[in-house]
Amino acid sequence: MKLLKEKIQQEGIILSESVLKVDSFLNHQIDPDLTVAMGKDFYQHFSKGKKVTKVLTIESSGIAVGLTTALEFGVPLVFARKKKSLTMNNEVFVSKVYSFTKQETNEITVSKKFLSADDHVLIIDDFLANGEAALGLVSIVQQAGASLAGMGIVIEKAFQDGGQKLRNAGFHVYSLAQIIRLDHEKKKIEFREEA
Amino acid sequence: MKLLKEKIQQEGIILSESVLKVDSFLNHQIDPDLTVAMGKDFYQHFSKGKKVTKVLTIESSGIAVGLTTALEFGVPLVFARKKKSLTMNNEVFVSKVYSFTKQETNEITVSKKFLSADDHVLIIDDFLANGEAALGLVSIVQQAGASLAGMGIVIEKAFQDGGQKLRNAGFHVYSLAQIIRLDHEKKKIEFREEA
Ligand SMILES: Nc1nc2c(ncn2[C@@H]2O[C@H](COP(=O)(O)OP(=O)(O)O)[C@@H](OP(=O)(O)OP(=O)(O)O)[C@H]2O)c(=O)[nH]1
Ligand SMILES: Nc1nc2c(ncn2[C@@H]2O[C@H](COP(=O)(O)OP(=O)(O)O)[C@@H](OP(=O)(O)OP(=O)(O)O)[C@H]2O)c(=O)[nH]1
Repeated sequence: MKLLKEKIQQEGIILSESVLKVDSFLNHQIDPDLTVAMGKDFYQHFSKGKKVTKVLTIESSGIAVGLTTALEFGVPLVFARKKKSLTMNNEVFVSKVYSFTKQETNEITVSKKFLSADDHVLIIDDFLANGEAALGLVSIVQQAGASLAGMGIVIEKAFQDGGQKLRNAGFHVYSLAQIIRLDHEKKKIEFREEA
Repeated sequence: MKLLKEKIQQEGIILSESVLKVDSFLNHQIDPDLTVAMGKDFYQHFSKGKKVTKVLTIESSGIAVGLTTALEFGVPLVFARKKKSLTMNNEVFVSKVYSFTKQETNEITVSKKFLSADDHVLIIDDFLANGEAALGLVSIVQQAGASLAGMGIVIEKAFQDGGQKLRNAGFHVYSLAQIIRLDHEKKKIEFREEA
């Protein structure tokens, strides 16, 4: 997505060879118009197949783009919780997600009330790195007996193995921007060029 | 807001005399069209004064309605973090927020890059109960030297003292629904009637 790549080039900060900071429009401050454009892009891509009935994401940075995507499809958004919320009941799907950074395993949950075998789910998230969170969401879709339309990712770090893991497992992954390399020394972000 | 009150009556679950569960459209599953309507309502209410330059909320449940509100105003959304995120820097405004439920004090943060003295900020959140989180956000606006347009709240529990605290402090608080009472026995939600 051209507009997104321009925004990344203008405002993205390379923190290291493996971490890109995009707090100014995606992870802390959010650009609403860009977020709407991303939702429309995901809709264009995923509306051609079987009818999507739910958009599934995970708190917090997935919510904004998950919402604008759900808006285009005219379906509800569900966001997985990383920690127990005040009113979360015990009837939940649970998935374990390993964090390489924190070196710990955490649970993510989705209430059974909001995903059923009748659903055709589109997973949306902001970053795809090692794919653990994405696989956790896939597991929840599978536990619900729902079918998976695919995964829409805003920024895929193609130098990490999440994309490969997911595609090798047969899932359809569509990223608005794929980063091949973060050159920390030259402060240069290299994208995979659009076909 | 009539549409919201109807939704609360249809789908809200009274968990106790003080807690209402609205997971099906506000806190876990999100109704995108309703969320857009809420954003338009907040815009109608707060667009009459000095020009709002930023919408400020707090992760996670404030993000969706914060986004649709920011969309109407054509300004960025900023969401305060409750815990350190991967790329959060040390140049942050910090505020302590006490949780009566957890009986602990936590810190919420907003990067100094995203709030300045030139901003006129509209705070948006899903629930107003004891007002601690709202006061935390107000403190951050004040630390930035920004002015406060007011606070837009989806559901105010008027039987708790958050609304009174904020209004007594001189802040303009506008709630889309004010709940006077949660009758756990009769399973009845009592709203303050619209003027
Ligand atoms: N800005 C930025 N973030 C990255 C990058 N790579 C991964 N992340 C995000 O950092 C967080 C790291 O998550 P961990 O669970 O600790 O996973 P990991 O160490 O195994 O990668 C995740 O945020 P999250 O769970 O989505 O948090 P939230 O923002 O939704 O609260 C992930 O999306 C990157 O290059 N830049
Ligand atoms: N559903 C529901 N939630 C309520 C009600 N009253 C308060 N809350 C929410 O519960 C959470 C309680 O926060 P605490 O910080 O523990 O505060 P408290 O015990 O002093 O009220 C907050 O969610 P949060 O921080 O906004 O969490 P998140 O949903 O954004 O992750 C608050 O908005 C209620 O009657 N119903």
